[in-house]
Amino acid sequence: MSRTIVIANQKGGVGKTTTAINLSACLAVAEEPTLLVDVDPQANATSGLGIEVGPEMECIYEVLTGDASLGATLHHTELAHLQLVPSHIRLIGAEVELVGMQAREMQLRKALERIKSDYRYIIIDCPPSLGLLTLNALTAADSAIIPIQCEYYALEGLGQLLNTIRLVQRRLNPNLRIEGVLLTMFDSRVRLSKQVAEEARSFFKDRVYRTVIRRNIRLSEAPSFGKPIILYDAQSMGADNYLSLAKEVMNHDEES
Amino acid sequence: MSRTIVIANQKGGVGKTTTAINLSACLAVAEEPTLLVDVDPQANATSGLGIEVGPEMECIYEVLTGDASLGATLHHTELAHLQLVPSHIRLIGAEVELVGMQAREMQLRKALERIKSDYRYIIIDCPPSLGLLTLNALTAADSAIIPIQCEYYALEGLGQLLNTIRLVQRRLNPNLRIEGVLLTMFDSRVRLSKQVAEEARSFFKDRVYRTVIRRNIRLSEAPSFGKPIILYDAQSMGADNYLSLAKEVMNHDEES
Ligand SMILES: Nc1ncnc2c1ncn2[C@@H]1O[C@H](COP(=O)(O)OP(=O)(O)OP(=O)(O)O)[C@@H](O)[C@H]1O
Ligand SMILES: Nc1ncnc2c1ncn2[C@@H]1O[C@H](COP(=O)(O)OP(=O)(O)OP(=O)(O)O)[C@@H](O)[C@H]1O
Ligand SMILES: [Mg+2]
Ligand SMILES: [Mg+2]
Repeated sequence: MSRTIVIANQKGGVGKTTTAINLSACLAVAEEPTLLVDVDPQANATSGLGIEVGPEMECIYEVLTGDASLGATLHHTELAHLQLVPSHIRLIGAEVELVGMQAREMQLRKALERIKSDYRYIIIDCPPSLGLLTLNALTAADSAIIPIQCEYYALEGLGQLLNTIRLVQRRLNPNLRIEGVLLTMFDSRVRLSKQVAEEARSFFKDRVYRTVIRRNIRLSEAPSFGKPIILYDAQSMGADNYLSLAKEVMNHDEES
Repeated sequence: MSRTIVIANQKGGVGKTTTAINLSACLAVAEEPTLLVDVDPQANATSGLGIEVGPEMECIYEVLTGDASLGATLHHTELAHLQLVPSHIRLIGAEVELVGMQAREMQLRKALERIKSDYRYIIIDCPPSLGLLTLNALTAADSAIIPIQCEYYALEGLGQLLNTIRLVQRRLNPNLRIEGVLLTMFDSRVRLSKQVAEEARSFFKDRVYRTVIRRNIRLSEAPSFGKPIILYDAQSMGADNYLSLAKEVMNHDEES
């Protein structure tokens, strides 16, 4: 049984890509066949795994415009059970191309249908916006993880994200639910971090993961070596946090 | 002589709003009449100054759709020489409304014409995207400050931003130039911080400000009290950094 999880929050720089890369890697280390799909034109999940897509190679852009199957874009990574569907800056053009298409929000969902059964987990990284790319990801997903940075502005844009999720549930994907809210870049020395965490817990109640991702220098260094944290520095706090998140995500299956 | 400076970078969370608020506040403390214009639907510059706009009050949205003059939206702040044109989440609708209008990229520029002479500096905060709102800001500006976060992904999206600036220079605003590149969230304990700073300096040469904004907990706390850093904690490193940036921006005028 395959589960598709989207990492979504239109606020920039909150840890979507860091979560997508490291959650996928930790699931793969637990020998769960995992696919990471990069739907952000900035292609940070792609470069964060040390992969570069040239203009000739097919990527998620060709999948969404219907010019290639997902299978044709698959890349291996350093982890046996982790594969990647890469992105490229040309994906910026997809928002405009998709607008005129039939069932434009369904393109990713349709493409994933064919290969879904090969993976236990499919993780989708989104851009920092609520346009057609994120709508495609929300429509393709079974559930969403919402990273919330433990900083002042973090709670302000949430209303808009929840509205968009409700809209997608009503019109495009009735099964979509919120898998969990993940507190990121938590710094126990900062009073504000604790305040934001408390506010998020009182708003989202038990949907906030017990695992809190702490601010950790090694996490911000790992992508420059093209490696997930578990391969860059397995002893770090960052690796510890994402391993514990992967456990919570896997335990969630037993419960539901 | 009035100068309009836009703070732009489509990458999320790099310090655009923190720079817009604190640079404006430090210019105002130096008794230069300053206007801060919030063009981001998330309205972080508005809430970061402790201002809240209700659905009845006019804001930048009504200015861009032509339903109100800029003068009608002005708010006073705790600093005598700083005024704000606030934003509101309803600005999200402006991108769609503007698409069909004549000279849609010129709306902000036209609105600023009438009140420009009242201010020595006009600082514009942008959303993390390169859509019509940012295009309006780039078209209205004399120059752009590009904040670059000293982290791995920071240099990846720059090509796209520079392309957009060149496009605006060619077709909408030939006078637009890059005022400077500002290194933000620099952490001297992180090797990567130094690497990104070196790469930015070798690429942008003397357009990188000598002032580097260091990562500083007090900077991330200040907006939750609705105050710029100079009023929240004038002794902090963050206040020091932004005062020195304001000096560089003011000295720039003498040179050019
Ligand atoms: N727990 C953490 N500790 C330290 N740095 C972190 C942490 N999580 C993320 N970062 C760093 O913060 C920056 C933003 O994170 P990331 O790119 O994952 O956010 P994002 O939400 O994907 O951003 P965007 O909205 O641009 O896609 C990156 O430079 C990343 O390396
Ligand atoms: N020098 C700094 N030290 C510590 N925290 C900082 C610093 N600069 C910004 N921050 C914090 O980092 C987060 C992102 O900064 P900010 O909101 O200014 O970025 P932005 O580019 O405006 O984001 P967006 O793309 O969402 O508009 C905020 O929570 C802010 O308080
Ligand atoms: Mg990202
Ligand atoms: Mg901002």
